[in-house]
Amino acid sequence: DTRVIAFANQKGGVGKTTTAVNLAACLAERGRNILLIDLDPQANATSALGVEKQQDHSVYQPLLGNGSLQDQIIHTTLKHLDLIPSELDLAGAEVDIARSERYLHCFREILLPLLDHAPYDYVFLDCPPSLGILTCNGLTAAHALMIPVQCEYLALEGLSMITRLIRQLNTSGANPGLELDGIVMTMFDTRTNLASQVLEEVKKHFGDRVYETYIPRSVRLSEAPSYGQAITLYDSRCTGAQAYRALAREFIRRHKPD
Amino acid sequence: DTRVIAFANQKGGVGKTTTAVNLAACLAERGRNILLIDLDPQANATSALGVEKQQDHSVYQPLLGNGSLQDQIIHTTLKHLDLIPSELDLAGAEVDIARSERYLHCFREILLPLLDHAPYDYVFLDCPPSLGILTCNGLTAAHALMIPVQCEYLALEGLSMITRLIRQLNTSGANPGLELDGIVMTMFDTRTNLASQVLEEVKKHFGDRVYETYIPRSVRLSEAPSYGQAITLYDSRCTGAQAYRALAREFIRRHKPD
Ligand SMILES: Nc1ncnc2c1ncn2[C@@H]1O[C@H](COP(=O)(O)OP(=O)(O)OP(=O)(O)O)[C@@H](O)[C@H]1O
Ligand SMILES: Nc1ncnc2c1ncn2[C@@H]1O[C@H](COP(=O)(O)OP(=O)(O)OP(=O)(O)O)[C@@H](O)[C@H]1O
Ligand SMILES: [Mg+2]
Ligand SMILES: [Mg+2]
Repeated sequence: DTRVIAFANQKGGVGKTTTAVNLAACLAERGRNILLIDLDPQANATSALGVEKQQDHSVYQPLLGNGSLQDQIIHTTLKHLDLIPSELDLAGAEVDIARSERYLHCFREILLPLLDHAPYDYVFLDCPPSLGILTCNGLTAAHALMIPVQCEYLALEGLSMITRLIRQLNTSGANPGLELDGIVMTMFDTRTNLASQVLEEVKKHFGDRVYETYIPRSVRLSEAPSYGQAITLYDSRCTGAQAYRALAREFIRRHKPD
Repeated sequence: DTRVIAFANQKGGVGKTTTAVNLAACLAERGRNILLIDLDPQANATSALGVEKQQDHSVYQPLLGNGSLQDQIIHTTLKHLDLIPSELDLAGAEVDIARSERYLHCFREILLPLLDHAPYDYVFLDCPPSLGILTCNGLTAAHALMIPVQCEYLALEGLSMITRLIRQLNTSGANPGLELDGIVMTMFDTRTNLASQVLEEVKKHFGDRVYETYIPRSVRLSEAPSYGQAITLYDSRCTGAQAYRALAREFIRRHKPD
């Protein structure tokens, strides 16, 4: 069974794309089959994997009922990692689908046929920094949500907004089964007290749902997208690559069938 | 005449709030009268100034036609700096106003009466990380736009989206007079090549619309919001405070009537 994981947090710049791309790359390296779907009109996941944005190559047309999602799948340079890219027009989707009756379910309805034939262990959804219609569509289609949290004070404040939304999607029936997969602490700067204070605070509220592996701040991680490469290709031995490999190991441990 | 400046960039975490809050604080320190309006449901500008979020204290009710924007103004601990805070319910505004005919103009229509009586030199608008209805309302009401850009590769890619939007608002007649006030480079890490490469690239495209003053990465700037203080109060002598004071001086020079 394919498991669908959304990477979402309305706070901007917390490492959603960096985590979705590099965790996917590290799982692919271990032979897991991954499909990454870029739901952000900014198309950062698309460019971070070295793929050019192209008109009509995204979830946009299938969301409007034109063609299937499977047709949008492309292979990346990494074995076992496929991508559905994003495009600029996707920004218009929010207004286009807002008017339809089942506007929260549009994405899930096009994803289900893909999952029926899919050879994937995991489908990752990279969401934009908002709790708007695109993110809500992703959360309605997902089995679980991973929340990257930057080790900064302002990132702490927004956590209650996204966890509130999970409860709303559960109770409203839009996605009763949606659960919190976990919280990943990112851009941890070992030199500052602030980072450890934020980490403590998050652990206090979320306990063991906080992944033990945290991602340190590492300039190699922010350089890799400019070469269109996941960290495992760009600089396989750097601290960023090691951290995402450790995260992949912990992810597999947490997802083992009991 | 009061000038309205929006701080917007759909890329998340680039320093919109940090720049709006601290530039406002540095201009207030020089005796300019500033009103900061928090248009982001995350309410980061509100908490960065030490103000509690409260239900019905934001632009939300006035946007729906209940009460005036002037009634929402509160004083901050800083002389010459007033705030209209944000609240969680503001997230619902996008859906509420999307259905109205003139959905792009709702905010401008409630701002105009405020500007008629306002004692402010500048009104700053802190926008959320998206080009959705709240940001577009801010841009429709603004005279000019300041775009904070993080010195990172992924932040570079999104610049064309926001500049395209300015042109669309100009040509569609929504806001023919909207101009680019300038681009402010933030979180400049002097230790990496990446930052200088991004700076060069932005200067190549935008020339002298890039502010000469850039803001260095400084942990004091990310600590200040956890104390609810602008940098001028939290640590007046640190590099972050000096950088925003230099930015305030350059801002005043650029805005001098010819
Ligand atoms: N561990 C890290 N160390 C250093 N830089 C990082 C790290 N993780 C991410 N970055 C950089 O920080 C910036 C923000 O990360 P990213 O774009 O992944 O966040 P995001 O949450 O996806 O942003 P958005 O809200 O715009 O979608 C990027 O420039 C990225 O390269
Ligand atoms: N020059 C700087 N040096 C160090 N940290 C900074 C600097 N500027 C901002 N920060 C920190 O980086 C994070 C992102 O900044 P900020 O929240 O201002 O960006 P934003 O663009 O308003 O984010 P959002 O897209 O979520 O609205 C915050 O935690 C902030 O404290
Ligand atoms: Mg992203
Ligand atoms: Mg902000």
